[in-house]
Amino acid sequence: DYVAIRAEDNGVSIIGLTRGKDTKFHHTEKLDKGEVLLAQFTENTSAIKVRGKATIYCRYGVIESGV
Amino acid sequence: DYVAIRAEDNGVSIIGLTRGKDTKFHHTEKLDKGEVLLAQFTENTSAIKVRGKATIYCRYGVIESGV
Amino acid sequence: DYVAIRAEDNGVSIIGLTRGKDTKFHHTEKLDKGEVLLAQFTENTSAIKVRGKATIYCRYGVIESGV
Amino acid sequence: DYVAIRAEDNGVSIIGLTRGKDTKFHHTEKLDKGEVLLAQFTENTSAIKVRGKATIYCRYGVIESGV
Amino acid sequence: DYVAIRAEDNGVSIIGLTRGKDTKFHHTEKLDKGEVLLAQFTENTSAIKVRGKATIYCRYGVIESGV
Amino acid sequence: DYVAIRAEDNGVSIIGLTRGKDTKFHHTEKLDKGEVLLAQFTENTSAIKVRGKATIYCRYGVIESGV
Amino acid sequence: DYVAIRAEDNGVSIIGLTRGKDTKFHHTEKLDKGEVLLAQFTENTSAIKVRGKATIYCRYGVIESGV
Amino acid sequence: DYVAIRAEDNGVSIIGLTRGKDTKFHHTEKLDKGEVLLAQFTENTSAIKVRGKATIYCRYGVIESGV
Amino acid sequence: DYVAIRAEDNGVSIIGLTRGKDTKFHHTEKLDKGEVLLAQFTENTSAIKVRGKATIYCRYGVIESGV
Amino acid sequence: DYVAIRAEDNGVSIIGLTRGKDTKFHHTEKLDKGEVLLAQFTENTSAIKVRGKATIYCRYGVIESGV
Amino acid sequence: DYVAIRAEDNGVSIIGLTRGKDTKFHHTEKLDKGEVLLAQFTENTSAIKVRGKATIYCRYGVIESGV
Ligand SMILES: N[C@@H](Cc1c[nH]c2ccccc12)C(=O)O
Ligand SMILES: N[C@@H](Cc1c[nH]c2ccccc12)C(=O)O
Ligand SMILES: N[C@@H](Cc1c[nH]c2ccccc12)C(=O)O
Ligand SMILES: N[C@@H](Cc1c[nH]c2ccccc12)C(=O)O
Ligand SMILES: N[C@@H](Cc1c[nH]c2ccccc12)C(=O)O
Ligand SMILES: N[C@@H](Cc1c[nH]c2ccccc12)C(=O)O
Ligand SMILES: N[C@@H](Cc1c[nH]c2ccccc12)C(=O)O
Ligand SMILES: N[C@@H](Cc1c[nH]c2ccccc12)C(=O)O
Ligand SMILES: N[C@@H](Cc1c[nH]c2ccccc12)C(=O)O
Ligand SMILES: N[C@@H](Cc1c[nH]c2ccccc12)C(=O)O
Ligand SMILES: N[C@@H](Cc1c[nH]c2ccccc12)C(=O)O
Repeated sequence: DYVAIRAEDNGVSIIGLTRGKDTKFHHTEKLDKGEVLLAQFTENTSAIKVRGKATIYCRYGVIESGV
Repeated sequence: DYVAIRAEDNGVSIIGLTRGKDTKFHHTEKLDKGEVLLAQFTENTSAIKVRGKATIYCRYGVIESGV
Repeated sequence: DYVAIRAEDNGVSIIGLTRGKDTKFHHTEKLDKGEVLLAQFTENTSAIKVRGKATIYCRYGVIESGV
Repeated sequence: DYVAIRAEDNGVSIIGLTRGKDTKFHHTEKLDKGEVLLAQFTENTSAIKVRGKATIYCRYGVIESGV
Repeated sequence: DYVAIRAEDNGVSIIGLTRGKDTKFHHTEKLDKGEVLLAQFTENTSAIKVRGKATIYCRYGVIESGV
Repeated sequence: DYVAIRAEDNGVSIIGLTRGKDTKFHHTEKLDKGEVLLAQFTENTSAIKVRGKATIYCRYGVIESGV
Repeated sequence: DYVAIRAEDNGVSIIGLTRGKDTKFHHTEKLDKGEVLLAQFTENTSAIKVRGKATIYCRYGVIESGV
Repeated sequence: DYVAIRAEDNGVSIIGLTRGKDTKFHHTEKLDKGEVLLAQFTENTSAIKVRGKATIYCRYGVIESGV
Repeated sequence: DYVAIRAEDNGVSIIGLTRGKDTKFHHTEKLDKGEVLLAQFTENTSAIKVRGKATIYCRYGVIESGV
Repeated sequence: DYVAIRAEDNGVSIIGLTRGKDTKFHHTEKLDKGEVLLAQFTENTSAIKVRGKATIYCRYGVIESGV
Repeated sequence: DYVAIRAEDNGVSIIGLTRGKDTKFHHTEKLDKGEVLLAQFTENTSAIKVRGKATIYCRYGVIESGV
């Protein structure tokens, strides 16, 4: 399982939240406008948070993040 | 299995409930308007509660939470 | 496997019934109007009972509980 | 595998039959009108009997029980 | 794998045949009109026989038993 | 995997053929008109023979046996 | 995996060919007109040969054998 | 996985090629017009060659061999 | 997984490339016009090369090789 | 699981991010216009970043990267 | 999982990139116009690069490489 995220603005943050009893931010990948990240759920990442203006492609279709 | 949740308001809470004999809140992720969280069911999370105005994308389609 | 339940009224009860030879109520999650619970069947929960006015999203479509 | 059962009347019985060489009733869950039970087949339950007026949602569609 | 059987008459018999080298009747569940039985194939049941007027819901659609 | 067979006549025979190096008849289930048998392929049954007038429901659709 | 074969003539032969380095005929099941055989591929049967006029139902649809 | 082959002429050859480092012909099954062979890929057969006029039913649809 | 290849010309070559660190030709099967080869990917074959005029049936549809 | 990426410009970068607790760039594959890379998620690569003008083919359809 | 590549020009290169911590070119298969290569992802190949004018058939449809 992976999701695809295309930044529609500079400075979009894709944040990986830790798997396990604790929930912390283990990595933030910064994307500039037009860059695309394809990211899996992994042994270390059980939730992904998106901040800023981006297009998120996932199993449920396309979701626009940002205000 | 993961669900995608887009906050339609500031201060939306995504609450993880513990797996196992006991059922407690182990983590609350606060989202501001436009932020998106993609969250799996995990070894530690067997139920997810959503409080506040949000759009929930799951296998059954789109569900609007909040009053 | 999980189901999604949106409370259409305050005080909706989502009850987890124990897996195994005995069948008891091990947890009741109270939802207020507009709150949504996404809940899995688990090692501890082999049946889920819904009391009160709610919209249940499951593999068979949408079921309205309550009178 | 689970089925969903919505009681259309008070006093609907959802009966679990034991898995194994013997076939006995190990539990009867009583539902009042409007209540919904989502119940799995399990290590202990290999057949489910429904008595009274109910709507049964299963892989084969919707079945109305009761006379 | 389970099948669903709705009795259209009183005294419908759902008979479980034993799995293994021998084939015998290990259990007969009697249904009255309107009652529904959801029954799995199991470690002990490799064939199911239906006697009397009933509606059988299975992977191949709906089959009416009885004359 | 199971097949469903509805007898359209009295005295329909559903014959189980043995799995393994030898192929013999290990069981014959006699059905009267209107009776239905749901029968799996099993550790002991790798072929099923139908004699007499019956409706056979299987993964390939409906097959009428008998002359 | 099984195939279904309906004899359209008397004396139709369904031949099981052995699995393994050697390929021999291990069993021939004779069918009379109207009889149906449902036969699996097994540990002992990795090819099936049909001689005579028959209707063969398999994953690729319906095939008529015989001249 | 199996394929179905119907001979449209006498003397059609279905050839099994050996699995493993070497590739040799381990068996040739001769079919007369109208005969049908249903043949699996196996531990010993990783390729199948068809010579002569035949109709081949496989996952990709129907292929006519022969000139 | 297998592919089906029908030679549209004499002297079509179906070449098996070795699985593993090295990539060499381990077998070439020559087909004459109209002959069909059904060939799996195997422990020894992780790539297949087709030279000459042929019709290739694979999961992506029909591909014509040759100039 | 793999994705396909076609460079629409010279100097497109396909970056592999490491799997595990740390997230670093372990490899950058440079593509010139018209070149195509088919890349899997692997034991070492749990996220892929695309910089520059490219067409990305993935399970969610076609995504254009670059400004 | 395999992809199919048809060379539309002479001298098309299909390059296998190594699986593991390092990413190097372990094999280049040269195709002449009209030749087709069906190539799997393997224990040794976790990415495939295509240089030159070719038609690539993959799970996402048909992709034309080359300028
Ligand atoms: N550490 C949590 C992260 C998480 C996943 N899904 C969640 C849903 C709600 C809150 C937290 C989470 C876990 O692995 O379970
Ligand atoms: N601790 C419970 C949480 C839960 C999951 N699904 C439920 C349904 C109802 C009530 C509680 C739950 C469990 O893991 O089983
Ligand atoms: N303890 C029971 C709960 C149950 C599941 N499905 C049921 C159906 C009917 C009655 C009880 C149940 C079990 O695990 O099997
Ligand atoms: N004890 C039986 C219950 C049962 C399941 N399916 C049945 C069908 C018919 C009669 C009984 C049953 C068993 O586990 O096998
Ligand atoms: N005891 C038999 C019951 C059976 C299953 N399928 C059948 C078909 C025909 C006759 C008997 C059977 C078995 O387990 O195999
Ligand atoms: N004893 C045989 C029965 C059989 C199954 N499929 C067949 C097809 C043809 C002839 C016999 C058979 C076996 O298990 O393999
Ligand atoms: N003994 C052979 C039988 C066989 C299966 N598929 C075939 C195709 C062609 C020729 C022989 C066969 C085997 O198990 O492999
Ligand atoms: N012995 C070869 C046979 C084979 C299968 N697929 C092929 C494709 C091309 C050439 C030979 C083959 C193998 O098992 O791998
Ligand atoms: N020996 C290589 C063969 C191969 C498979 N797919 C490829 C793609 C490109 C180049 C070579 C290959 C391997 O098993 O991995
Ligand atoms: N090292 C991280 C890389 C990663 C995968 N998905 C992510 C999503 C967000 C941030 C980082 C990641 C991991 O394997 O989990
Ligand atoms: N050696 C790398 C090759 C690779 C696969 N997918 C990639 C994506 C981007 C960069 C490199 C790669 C690996 O196995 O993981």
